Amino acid sequence: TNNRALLDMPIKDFIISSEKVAHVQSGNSAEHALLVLTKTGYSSIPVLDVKYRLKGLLSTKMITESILGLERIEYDKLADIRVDEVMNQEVVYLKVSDTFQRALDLVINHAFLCVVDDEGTFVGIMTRRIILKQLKKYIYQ
Amino acid sequence: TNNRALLDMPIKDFIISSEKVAHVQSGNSAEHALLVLTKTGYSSIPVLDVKYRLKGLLSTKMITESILGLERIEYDKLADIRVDEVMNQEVVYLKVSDTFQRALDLVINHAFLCVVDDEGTFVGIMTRRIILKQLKKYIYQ
Ligand SMILES: Nc1ncnc2c1ncn2[C@@H]1O[C@@H]2COP(=O)(O)O[C@H]3[C@@H](O)[C@H](n4cnc5c(N)ncnc54)O[C@@H]3COP(=O)(O)O[C@H]2[C@H]1O
Ligand SMILES: Nc1ncnc2c1ncn2[C@@H]1O[C@@H]2COP(=O)(O)O[C@H]3[C@@H](O)[C@H](n4cnc5c(N)ncnc54)O[C@@H]3COP(=O)(O)O[C@H]2[C@H]1O
Repeated sequence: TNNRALLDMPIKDFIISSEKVAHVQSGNSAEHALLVLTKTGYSSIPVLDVKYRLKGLLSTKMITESILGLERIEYDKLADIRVDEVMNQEVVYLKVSDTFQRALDLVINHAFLCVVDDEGTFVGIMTRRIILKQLKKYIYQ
Repeated sequence: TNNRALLDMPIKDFIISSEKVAHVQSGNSAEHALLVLTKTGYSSIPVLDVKYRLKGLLSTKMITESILGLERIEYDKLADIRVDEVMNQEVVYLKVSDTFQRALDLVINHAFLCVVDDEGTFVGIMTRRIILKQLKKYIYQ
């Protein structure tokens, strides 16, 4: 494959599909979300609504930052905070029709990217790991 | 640059040097470490000893997992746990003399890599972001 062929590749073969993506629901408590993050082991995951639309991104850092008191981290407050209050609502995302080039440009600054279809429904994620594997394959041939 | 030239590049120009790397000291409490992780915003950082030797890697996930009780996350226990008890001591690292190829092979499975000199002193890190920037530059020319 030459450079242009790789850059023009559609991303669909590289997407981790939604059923394999750990996420939380809009409306969940930050306490529940922190358990999901800890048990799945991911540092940042999507927040979806009941129709599987993308609402935001939530990370352990955002949760801990929100309860960083003057003297200690105030974990007792977590049950009363909803994910919607602490998540990042400005999500940079990809469309299913985007190319590898678009994904490469964006993962410079994002560890993973959410992918949505034309209706705005969340369909999966593109990770740096997958992009790096493709680049390595390309560069080693 | 052709493929071989990029892969053979020494990593030294791409290292984020140690003074810019957030870290904790061996012997610190997990409570102190969680504050450092939260304030710096990184999900995983190196653990160094007083001589700046690399002892392990510590992530927020490792800390939270260690206090995941049956009913709730037991944050009151953090002051009594040392980072050495929860960190990952099997650190995959690079030597200053390694090439870009070695770094590329390893970042497939690691978001960042610690770099040590011949004495085993920590000198900095190589991140996926830096590697992706180089690959993008190479692929766009
Ligand atoms: N259970 C596991 N098994 C094997 N390796 C693991 C792992 N958890 C993490 N890693 C490794 O650590 C990297 C960073 O993970 P992190 O959770 O910070 O950052 C992740 C996480 O925020 C998100 N992510 C990846 N897969 C996910 C999934 N199935 N569900 C939800 N979020 C996911 O995308 C980011 C980048 O993922 P990427 O694969 O490039 O990079 C991952 C992967 O190389
Ligand atoms: N303060 C900040 N400003 C701008 N962007 C930020 C940022 N904090 C995080 N990011 C972005 O998020 C990515 C994942 O960060 P994370 O903390 O999970 O994972 C980081 C962290 O574990 C470690 N790391 C990076 N820089 C570090 C530093 N100066 N000190 C300690 N650890 C660092 O290397 C991993 C990969 O870093 P990478 O740069 O490839 O990828 C970073 C970067 O693209």
